[in-house]
Amino acid sequence: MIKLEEVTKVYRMGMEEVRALDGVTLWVDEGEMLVIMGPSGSGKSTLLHIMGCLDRPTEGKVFIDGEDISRLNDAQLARLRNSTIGFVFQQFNLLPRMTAFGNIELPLIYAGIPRKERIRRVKTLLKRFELEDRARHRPGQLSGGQQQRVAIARALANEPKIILADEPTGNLDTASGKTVIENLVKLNKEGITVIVVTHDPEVASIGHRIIYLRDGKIVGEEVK
Amino acid sequence: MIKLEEVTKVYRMGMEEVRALDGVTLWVDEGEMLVIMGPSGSGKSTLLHIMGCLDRPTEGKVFIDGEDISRLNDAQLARLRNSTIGFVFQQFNLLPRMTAFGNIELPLIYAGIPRKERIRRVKTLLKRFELEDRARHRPGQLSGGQQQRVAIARALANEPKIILADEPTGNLDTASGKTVIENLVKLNKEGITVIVVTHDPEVASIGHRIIYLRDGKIVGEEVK
Ligand SMILES: Nc1ncnc2c1ncn2[C@@H]1O[C@H](COP(=O)(O)OP(=O)(O)OP(=O)(O)O)[C@@H](O)[C@H]1O
Ligand SMILES: Nc1ncnc2c1ncn2[C@@H]1O[C@H](COP(=O)(O)OP(=O)(O)OP(=O)(O)O)[C@@H](O)[C@H]1O
Ligand SMILES: [Mg+2]
Ligand SMILES: [Mg+2]
Repeated sequence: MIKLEEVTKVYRMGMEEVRALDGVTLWVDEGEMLVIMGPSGSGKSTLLHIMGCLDRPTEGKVFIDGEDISRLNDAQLARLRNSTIGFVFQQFNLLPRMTAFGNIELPLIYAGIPRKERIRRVKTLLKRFELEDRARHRPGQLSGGQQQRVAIARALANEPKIILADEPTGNLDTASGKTVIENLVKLNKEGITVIVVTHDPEVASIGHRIIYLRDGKIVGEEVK
Repeated sequence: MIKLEEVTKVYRMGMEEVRALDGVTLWVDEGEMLVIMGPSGSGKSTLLHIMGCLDRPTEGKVFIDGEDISRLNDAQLARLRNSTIGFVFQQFNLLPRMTAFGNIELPLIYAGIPRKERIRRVKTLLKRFELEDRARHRPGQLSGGQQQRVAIARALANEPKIILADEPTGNLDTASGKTVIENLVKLNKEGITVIVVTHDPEVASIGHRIIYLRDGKIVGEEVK
């Protein structure tokens, strides 16, 4: 489903160079539940962004569903992302001037889904993540955990084939965190590929496979 | 040290009313290590903001060091905050166009600390939270956990008498999280009042007292 070959990501700042990823080779099968762990700054978010086509590698190749994404221009990449990938950002990246409802609805508008179906899907997601009475609030009128749940709902709106979640329970209490994990497990059982970055061993325990990053490299792997 | 009497915070949105806090009475002694827990949306951040003089209650009274803060104008409140309180925000609230170094240095500039001493203190904090090689990075060039550590370092820069930390380990791996907790415990042993909001039972275990919020009310308390 997702194939990374010798992927490197280098940030240049003046004379300094940061190797956020350093020669990462990784295959993720369709329907797999992959967990990524590692110290702060080890490259997890960078890896997730590249897998999610939100960023291009400095070196190496990325294949999504067999397609070499370096052959796609930015517009084609955006279309692939919108139709195939649901991304939950570590810092949510919600649009501050839209409501919770509007933020979740946006990917459906881009996908050309008709209004009646959009409303049905958004309402279902608001209910699932206990956000019904916060639908009209904008991000600044939501708690940290409520914003995180809106970000998760938004990632699921287009019924993506691949879900990439960057520390999706970091701001959630145990109960809300369980709901998120149960949802990811359920989607994975329906055949959706799920990749989760986490620091939480509870969350990590749902993975078929756990890979460990350190200084931009994969340094270990555990298979259930 | 901090006294809240029947504190209520109501947000009005058109016809709707959200009671983020509902009649909270709470005393925090000098030198106490208080932990605040509760479900997502229960009012923890709101409570912390009011205790940290970043927000005023809709009803009720707030006393910091015996001083009724409703008698202070905004400029006086800002001065009290800067000299006495260190606040770690749930979403960091770093200035995006300043470096890690600059963000940590800012409260010291407001406090009128001379340049040589500012540089010494910032360097010490960068080292303590393993950010030395990220000093020149701006928030957008930092990982989530690195941003969180910059936010923590900034809160400690002015050697405050009260530290309020809103889910300070949410984006940190176990090792970095331990460092943060050890620092808070050490400061608390030196007499500093520390109040931490957390969902993590590991973090909660350092508290002298844990209070539980639900729907804007204190519903339980545990004393070690
Ligand atoms: N500006 C606002 N306008 C309207 N409602 C608000 C506003 N800010 C916060 N709220 C609501 O107040 C309630 C308490 O928010 P708060 O941020 O204190 O929760 P919290 O306990 O910190 O949650 P979390 O664990 O998710 O961070 C939430 O239900 C939130 O939707
Ligand atoms: N735009 C950038 N310019 C320079 N360095 C960057 C940039 N973005 C990220 N970095 C660096 O790349 C490294 C990897 O960052 P990344 O966000 O992938 O880490 P992470 O594993 O997700 O960390 P965390 O657990 O703290 O979220 C970090 O050391 C970070 O400072
Ligand atoms: Mg990250
Ligand atoms: Mg909060």
